[in-house]
Amino acid sequence: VISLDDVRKDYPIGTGVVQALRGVNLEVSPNEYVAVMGPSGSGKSTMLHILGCLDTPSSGSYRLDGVEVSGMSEIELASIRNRKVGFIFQSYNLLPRMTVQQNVEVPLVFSGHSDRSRVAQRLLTYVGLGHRLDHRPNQLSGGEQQRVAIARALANSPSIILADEPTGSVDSLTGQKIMALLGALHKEGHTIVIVTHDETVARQTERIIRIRDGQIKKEDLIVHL
Amino acid sequence: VISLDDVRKDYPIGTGVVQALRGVNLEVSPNEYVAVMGPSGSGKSTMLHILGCLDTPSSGSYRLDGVEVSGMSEIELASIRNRKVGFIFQSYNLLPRMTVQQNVEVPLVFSGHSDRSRVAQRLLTYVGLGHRLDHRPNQLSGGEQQRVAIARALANSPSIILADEPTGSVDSLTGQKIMALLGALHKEGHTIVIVTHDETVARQTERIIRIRDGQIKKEDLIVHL
Ligand SMILES: Nc1ncnc2c1ncn2[C@@H]1O[C@H](COP(=O)(O)OP(=O)(O)OP(=O)(O)O)[C@@H](O)[C@H]1O
Ligand SMILES: Nc1ncnc2c1ncn2[C@@H]1O[C@H](COP(=O)(O)OP(=O)(O)OP(=O)(O)O)[C@@H](O)[C@H]1O
Ligand SMILES: [Mg+2]
Ligand SMILES: [Mg+2]
Repeated sequence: VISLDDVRKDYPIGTGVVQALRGVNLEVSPNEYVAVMGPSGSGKSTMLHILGCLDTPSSGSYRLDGVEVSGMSEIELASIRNRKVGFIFQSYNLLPRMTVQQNVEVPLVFSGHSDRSRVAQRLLTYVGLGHRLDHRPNQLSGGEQQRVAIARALANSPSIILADEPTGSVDSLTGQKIMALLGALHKEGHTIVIVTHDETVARQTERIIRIRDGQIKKEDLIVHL
Repeated sequence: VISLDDVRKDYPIGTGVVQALRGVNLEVSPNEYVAVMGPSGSGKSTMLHILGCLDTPSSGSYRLDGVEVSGMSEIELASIRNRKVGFIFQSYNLLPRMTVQQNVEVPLVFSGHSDRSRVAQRLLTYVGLGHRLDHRPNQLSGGEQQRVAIARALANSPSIILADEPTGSVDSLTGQKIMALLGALHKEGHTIVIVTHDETVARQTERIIRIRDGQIKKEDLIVHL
């Protein structure tokens, strides 16, 4: 369902360039559960943004469900980001002037969902924020903001879930609950790619991809008995 | 050196109030190395902000080096924040229009340090960012931003270091390097309080304080053999 072919990403900076991705090749099948690990600055978020259609490669190709993304119109890309892909950002990217519940309802507005309030409240209650619905993002703890970002990404139950360090700001018990939610979604058929620095999180997936200096260096397959 | 006496913190919200801290009593001695753990939303960042003179209790007292903080002038508080306490924020709080090096030099400007550039570069090189000096914060990865926040907090070599989840966004190797730096500072005599969700980080300190629902519930002392 996801296919990256010799993908490169350069960021111009001053008179030079940062080569964030230097030829990435990756195939992800439908319903696969993949973890991406690697040193800070190695290109994980950059790769995830390309997968989420939030950024484009400098060169190389990205095929999503068999279709080349670089050929798509802005409307098609927006539709993918809204319905097909749920993205949990490393720095949450919540809308500061909306409440917690409103933030989670935003994707449901765009997809024309008829029962936004109930869907948003159910997700927020699951991640333990049922008592924070009317707070604004700057009235939340770091881990609470992260949980709102998770609820928002899952609002439209997208077939592909891309999570950039979804347990980085929460205690281990809350982290287990988040991983239980992702595990249940995986069982239901979703395709999930998680960037994580946490080995215990990575070991709950099926396949660990290790990135260094903008390239995939090795992969481990995980057998759950 | 740090003494909290029945400290409470209330946040008004809508028609109600969030009781973020509900009577916290804490004594930290000079050169102590303390970890603070607890569930997401339990009050850790709130407590750390009060310790760092970035916020004031709703009631109760905070004595720093024997002096009641609530009695201090704005100038005295600013001086404490600049020279006595180094604060590493959970969401970094970097200045977006300054470069990495300029961000780290800011505290050195305020303290009138005569050799800012060298101090900033040395710290940034230690945390592995010697090649990112001229980037702006939004041109960095999450973990790179975290490392700039660490370098900046340490610029004036403050006697008290308050770190809000300093390894949350980095891989384990980078995290070990950060902990090695904090460990070395502790050996040199600094007092360190780390909020963390990571047990391996907490076990490197001398004392683990566990918070739940705005109150300290238990403490563990760690004996290093
Ligand atoms: N400005 C604010 N207004 C209202 N409530 C707030 C505000 N800031 C924090 N809170 C609430 O106070 C509680 C404690 O927040 P705090 O940031 O101290 O938690 P924390 O222990 O650091 O959590 P985390 O591990 O997720 O970072 C949270 O439940 C949060 O919703
Ligand atoms: N807008 C930008 N301009 C210039 N360089 C950038 C930009 N964004 C990222 N970079 C650089 O590209 C590299 C890869 O960044 P990326 O965010 O993908 O890393 P990461 O693997 O997610 O790191 P972390 O684990 O710290 O989150 C980093 O070295 C970073 O400095
Ligand atoms: Mg990242
Ligand atoms: Mg916090």
